[in-house]
Order: sequence, then C-alpha cells, then structure tokens
Amino acid sequence: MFLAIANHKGGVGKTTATLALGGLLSELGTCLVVDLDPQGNLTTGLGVELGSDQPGAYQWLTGQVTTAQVIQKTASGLYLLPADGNLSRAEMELLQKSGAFYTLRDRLAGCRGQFRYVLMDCPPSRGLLTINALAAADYVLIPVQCQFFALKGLSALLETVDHVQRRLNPKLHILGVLPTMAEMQTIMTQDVLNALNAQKNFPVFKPLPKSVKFPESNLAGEPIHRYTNESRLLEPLLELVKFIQRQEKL
Amino acid sequence: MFLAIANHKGGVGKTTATLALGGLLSELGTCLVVDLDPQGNLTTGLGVELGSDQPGAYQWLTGQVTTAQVIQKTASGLYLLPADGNLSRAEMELLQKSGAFYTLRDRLAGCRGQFRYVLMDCPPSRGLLTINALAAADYVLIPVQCQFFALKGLSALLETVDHVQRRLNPKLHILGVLPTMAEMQTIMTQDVLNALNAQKNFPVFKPLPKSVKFPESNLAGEPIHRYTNESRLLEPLLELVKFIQRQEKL
Ligand SMILES: Nc1ncnc2c1ncn2[C@@H]1O[C@H](COP(=O)(O)OP(=O)(O)OP(=O)(O)O)[C@@H](O)[C@H]1O
Ligand SMILES: Nc1ncnc2c1ncn2[C@@H]1O[C@H](COP(=O)(O)OP(=O)(O)OP(=O)(O)O)[C@@H](O)[C@H]1O
Ligand SMILES: [Mg+2]
Ligand SMILES: [Mg+2]
Repeated sequence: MFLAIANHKGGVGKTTATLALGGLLSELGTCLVVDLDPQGNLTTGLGVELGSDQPGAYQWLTGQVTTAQVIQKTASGLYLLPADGNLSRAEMELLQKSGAFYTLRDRLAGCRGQFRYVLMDCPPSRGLLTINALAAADYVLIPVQCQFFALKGLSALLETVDHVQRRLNPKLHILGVLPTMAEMQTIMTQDVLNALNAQKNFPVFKPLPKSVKFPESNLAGEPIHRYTNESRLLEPLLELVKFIQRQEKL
Repeated sequence: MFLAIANHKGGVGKTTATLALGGLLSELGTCLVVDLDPQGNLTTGLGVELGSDQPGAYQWLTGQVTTAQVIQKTASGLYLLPADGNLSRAEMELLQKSGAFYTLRDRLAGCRGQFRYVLMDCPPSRGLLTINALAAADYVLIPVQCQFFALKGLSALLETVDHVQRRLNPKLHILGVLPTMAEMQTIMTQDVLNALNAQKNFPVFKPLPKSVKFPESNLAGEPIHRYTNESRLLEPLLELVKFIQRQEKL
C-alpha cells in the first residue's frame, strides 16, 4: 500500500504519525518511509543525518541516483528514503520538466514489489512535493491537530485531494483523519473531535494523545512502540494498523 | 519598522505571535500585518474572510490591485493585508519574472510613510514568499517552539537569514528569538530554553506560555490583550514591545 501522510497546515503531527505508524507496520511487513520535507524531520527522527556527499530524496527525485543507492535500513528494521535541505531545490527543477506531478510515482513504481508498505511524509504547504505524493498514493491519511482552526486546514487539504482525484490520480482514497495531540480533558479537544465525528465522508480514527513520549522517542531515533509500552499511546496506533490491514484485503 | 516573523518549521506560533504583537503595537502607532500564507490563518485570526471577488495578497503581489485597494482596517484598529488560497499561485507567477525576490519590498515601499510598524507573517517552508519577506524586512523575529528539534528548525532559518543578508538584504537584522508554547514546569521546555539562552548571537525574549487563551482569542478574531488581561500572557509581549521601541530609537 502506498500511503501519503498529508496536511497543508504546519506542525499538526504528520511526521510523528509517519514515524509511529511506519515503526509498527515494519513489524508486519517490509515498510519504507519516504521523507519529502527539506527540513528532514522524519530523517532526524530515525537518527539519520545525511553527509554533504550522501545522496537523498533530492538526488533520487532528479534521477541522479537509483532507489537502491538512496534507501537506508534503520536500526529498527524500518527502511528510510532520507531528505535534507537539498530537497528544497527539487520543486524548482521538477517544474521545468514535463510530467512534474508524476515524478515521485514513476520513481516509486519499482518499490511496489519490494515493500509491503510505503509511507510518504509530506511537508507543510501545498507544494509540488505534496501533489506528487498524492498523485503516487493509493491512500491519504490526514493528521488533524486538536486545536481551533484544525478544521479549516482539513478542508484546504480535502480540496487538494479532490483536485488530485479528478486531474491526476482517480484511484486516490482517503484512508481517514487521525486526530493528534489530543488532550481529552479539554473543551478544545472535545469540540474538535465532535466536529470531526459529525461528518460522514471519511473515517475518523481514535485520537493520538498528547504525550512528551512522542518527541522523546523521536529524539532517541526510535519508533514509539519500542520506546514505550504505554497502552493509551499504542492502542490508537494498533487500531489504525488493523484498519490498514483490512483495507489491504479489499 | 518592517518586521518579518519567520521560521521554516510548521506550527511553531508565527501567526499567533504576529497577531499578539500586531495587536499591541497598533495601540502605539499605525500597524499593518501582512498575511503571506495561502492558508490565511492570520486573516482568519482577525475575523476576516475574503470573498471570491475580493482581492488579497495574491492580486496585490502580482500588481493587479493597489495597496489602498487591498488593505482593510480591522475592528481592533490593526490594519490587515489579507490572504486566501489564491496566494499559492503567487510563487509560480513571480518566479517567471525578473526581480522575483524583491517584489514584496517594492510593493511595500510606499507603506513606510503610512505605517509605523509592518509585520509580515510568513508561511512554513523556505519558499519564495518567506525569502521576499526577509528581503523586505529591517528585522526578523523567530518564534521557536519549546519542543525537541526546535533548535534544528532554528538553525535552518538562521542559514536562510545569512543567505539573504549576503545576497539580497544586507540591512536585515535578527530582532531575536521568541520561545513559544512554553510549559515552564516541564523538562522539555527548560531544556530548550537553556539551549537557546546558552548561545550569544541574538537576544532570546521571555517565553510566551502555552495557554488555551491564544487559540480562543484567534477564534474570537481579537488580539490577545483585548481578550484577556492575564499578566503572565501579556508580560512577555509587553517586554518585546519595549524592546522593539528601543530598537526604533537606534
Ligand atoms: N502526540 C504528541 N504529543 C506531544 N507532542 C507531539 C505529538 N505529536 C507531535 N508532537 C510534537 O509536535 C511537533 C510537531 O509535530 P510534527 O513535526 O510531527 O508535525 P508535522 O505536521 O510533521 O510538522 P511540519 O508541518 O513542520 O512537517 C513536534 O515537536 C512533535 O514532537
Ligand atoms: N502560546 C500558545 N498556547 C496555546 N496554543 C498556541 C500558542 N501559540 C500557538 N498556539 C496554537 O498552536 C497552533 C499553531 O500556531 P500558529 O498557527 O500560530 O503557528 P504557525 O507557525 O503560524 O503555523 P504555520 O507554520 O502553519 O503557519 C495554532 O492552533 C495556535 O492556536
Ligand atoms: Mg513534518
Ligand atoms: Mg502561520
């Protein structure tokens, strides 16, 4: 399954969700996470730092290296296609060629046989890299922060998904919305969850709670399920994994 | 004073800081806040929504309307140059013309006489709009979230500032770093503050505490100082305003 993790809004937990989910899925089958953010938080969160002479997503997208030359296996068994600041040049360069929106899809085509799961961590903003990920994906998972204005960001992303479904990738499905950084005892979280659950267009998964263990596990370079066994943090992730497995069977 | 509020990392509090600071500064002198994010959170946070026939930052940057035609006065007396999703086309269109990095500076030139303060709220990511804001600014204020990895995002932004200072705008100064969403009792916040305070290259301002009153005031479309008089929230802002006034005298 090719899964894009996208939301144009910044800091809503895209990278954290990719790390958490990727870590768990790699226990079930070979899993690749692709860092599409020049800020490289996914790469850093797996304890990887590209040297200035090491190729990453930029060199790979622009055809300078092969997939085999750029994918790394991390300590936890999760495979990583890393990114660094060079990736900010990719959008400029891709736009000057034809087929700019399908570059990622073409580059990833060979991976479908190799990896059971490919997760693509999108940068904030509605740039070319996010559009590429949505054009390449079977499904999109939308992390939504439990904050006022979360829903505004969600409707912006849904417009983009609709646009991609019509023009670039009719087989793109919304996997669902993952509420993040939930503080269940606050009114703000309850309001956001109520508003999300009231709409009927897509599944809303069990929220990921706000917990310092998430940034701690990123700092340790470990997936959350190896960092802690706190059940209130792992349960929503395990349920999401089960949901993904059911989608695979369809 | 032309002040850019920038950090490539998403969700660190750029828009919240712009609203809070802009609201206070408008009590001291005419103040304009410019929304440079196609997601328009600054615009929404002041209770404004652009109709499909109403011009915003996109039409203004691409020269289709004048500054006078696009600036709105909001209920609190703060002036707003609003944005909506159209702005995502601006980067593409500007890149096809010469002087792409100075478009904002040229468009804002007339405002120096009209407004005592012009605050530019940047989008996340290192795109053309952020570079334009840094090329137009006298100062840049850098909100930094009290989270692990905050410092990595900070060093990315400092590289960009350095690049702009050398190539585009030698008079750009760093006003300082504003720690945001501080939870003073947590180790994570203390670690980030210690790391920030240990470096000597720029001022580190008193942190903005994490408080549901910030998103509430955004939802109400009001600047924070009109929404609450809670001193622990207003003190850091008042100190920052004093610091800005001292810079003006230099
Ligand atoms: N459930 C959580 N509990 C506590 N902190 C969290 C949680 N999820 C994410 N965070 C923290 O919030 C910050 C933003 O999260 P993250 O980087 O995953 O968001 P993002 O959407 O990928 O951001 P960007 O738009 O910049 O790519 C990070 O510092 C992260 O460690
Ligand atoms: N001090 C604070 N206390 C509580 N919530 C806050 C605080 N500052 C910001 N927030 C909330 O955190 C979220 C992100 O803040 P904000 O939108 O200001 O960040 P940003 O850097 O402008 O994001 P983007 O990169 O998407 O432009 C918002 O929902 C906002 O209401
Ligand atoms: Mg991210
Ligand atoms: Mg913002």
